[in-house]
Amino acid sequence: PALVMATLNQKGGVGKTVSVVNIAHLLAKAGMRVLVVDCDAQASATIHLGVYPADRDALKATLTHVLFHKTRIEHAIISVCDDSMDLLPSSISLARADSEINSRANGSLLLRARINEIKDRYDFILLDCPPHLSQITVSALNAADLVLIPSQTETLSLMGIPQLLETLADVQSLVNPAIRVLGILPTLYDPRRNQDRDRLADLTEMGGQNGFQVFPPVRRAVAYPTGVNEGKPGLAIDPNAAGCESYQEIADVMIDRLSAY
Amino acid sequence: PALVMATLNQKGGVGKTVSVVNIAHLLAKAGMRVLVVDCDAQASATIHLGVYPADRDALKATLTHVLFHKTRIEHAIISVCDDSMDLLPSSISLARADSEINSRANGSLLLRARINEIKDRYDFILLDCPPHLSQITVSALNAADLVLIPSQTETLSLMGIPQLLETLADVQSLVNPAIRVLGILPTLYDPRRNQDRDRLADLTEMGGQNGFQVFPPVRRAVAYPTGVNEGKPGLAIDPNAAGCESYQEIADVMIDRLSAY
Ligand SMILES: Nc1ncnc2c1ncn2[C@@H]1O[C@H](COP(=O)(O)OP(=O)(O)OP(=O)(O)O)[C@@H](O)[C@H]1O
Ligand SMILES: Nc1ncnc2c1ncn2[C@@H]1O[C@H](COP(=O)(O)OP(=O)(O)OP(=O)(O)O)[C@@H](O)[C@H]1O
Ligand SMILES: [Mg+2]
Ligand SMILES: [Mg+2]
Repeated sequence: PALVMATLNQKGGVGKTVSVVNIAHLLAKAGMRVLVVDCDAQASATIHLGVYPADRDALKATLTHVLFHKTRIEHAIISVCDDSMDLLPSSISLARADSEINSRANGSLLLRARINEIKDRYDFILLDCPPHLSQITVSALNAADLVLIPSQTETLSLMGIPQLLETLADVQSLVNPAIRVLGILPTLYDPRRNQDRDRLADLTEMGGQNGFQVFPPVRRAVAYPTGVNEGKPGLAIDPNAAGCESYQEIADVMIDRLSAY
Repeated sequence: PALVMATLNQKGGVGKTVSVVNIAHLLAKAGMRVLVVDCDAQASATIHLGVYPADRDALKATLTHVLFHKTRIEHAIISVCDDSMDLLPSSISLARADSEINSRANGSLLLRARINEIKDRYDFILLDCPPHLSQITVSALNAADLVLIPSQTETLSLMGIPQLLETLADVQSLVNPAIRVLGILPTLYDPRRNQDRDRLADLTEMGGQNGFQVFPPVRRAVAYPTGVNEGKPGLAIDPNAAGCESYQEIADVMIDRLSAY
């Protein structure tokens, strides 16, 4: 069955969505069967993969409908990027997810139950999380085997990581003891700036203290926002964009983990 | 009494916190009495103004304690930036704000009630909101006279604005008919990139359609993350940093609005 990876950091704008989409692209390029699940009401991953959230809402074919309105997950999943990967889209209707989850018996386990139905059809399932440690994010952690923590190399992004790890520990002790941190991914890195280098050193130390891998930092490159604009992964536009080695290393580590799974 | 402005966009990392801190700095420099209220559990504004959230938690002197644990607001407010402005700090304890608000009678009006107690002591009260349209964000809108919408000049940041305006309309019709959008502030703007210019044009058009002012875009400048690192506003480090004219224009418009208030 598929390995499930959640990508999260409650700090906003650190490259969670861009990372999910580009890692999915590299896994698909390696011949893997990949599903991206958009767990963010902003529907950034959906938009980044060229799909209009409102269209999916009209068809009652988003994550919201799968979780709370009995839509079959196969009905909501669509093929994207020239059929190289699949997407379970979201829309603004997911903004009510937390109150829906809180009003149902064991609501935070609904996502895991739906994902388990289709785990046999994929090699990897990537979950893009919103910028807050909410019930939908906890639901993603309940369903995940691995966690990737993107963090901009700047102070505010680092400060939230201890809290994230506390939430993860709660999930491990109550629901999902097998979940592991795949690593920390430094993003939006500018090697010319002292602060970026200092924060990168802090992240590396944090990784060391917690026994996490810290991947090589992803530098800024125009291919990534261009990809968002064109509805496709940045690395599909420029395979050699800055950071491609980091994303490739993550994809390789994931493929190794799969064969050992 | 003070004019209250909320700064929000549910898209993460668009420069909400940096904008609040730097506008507060310019208002203080103009001799205004300014209070920054950190409504984000990440406590970015608190950290940006050089205060450790955990210290305030230990003293039971954060926004959480003021809203839900009967701490007097004067006890939680501290003076920052060489006494040029005040801060009502937050901490991770605010992460439970939504469930606290949902469990109390008219919980989303608690913030407005607390702010009204001290409105006479300030000219401006700036509310920094988290990257989601949650109950704490609605509470900030209930308390505000003005709304500033920072938006990065990139696709994903723009997509969320219609939903933000819908939430604002709900607040206007149910609680706060006087609230108005001060304007849209394009941020993290790179004039060399086609997409940034295209998105700026989209934001300008969106402003025109809704009758909002669109301020001149703020370009990237190293002073801003440097300020975050040093616990002070970027414009205190480099008063002529790129974007200073935009922030100055916003401060000037706010001062005009105050005299007409
Ligand atoms: N390596 C990069 N180079 C240049 N721009 C990048 C890079 N990675 C991400 N970006 C840009 O940074 C912005 C934030 O990225 P993204 O939306 O993926 O972050 P996020 O953490 O998912 O945000 P949110 O917290 O709102 O979910 C986007 O405009 C994106 O295009
Ligand atoms: N004009 C600028 N030039 C350079 N960097 C900037 C500028 N404005 C903001 N930043 C940087 O961009 C990042 C995001 O800014 P900030 O944290 O203020 O956004 P936010 O919208 O408050 O994020 P969140 O959604 O997490 O609350 C920070 O690292 C900040 O230092
Ligand atoms: Mg995202
Ligand atoms: Mg912020």
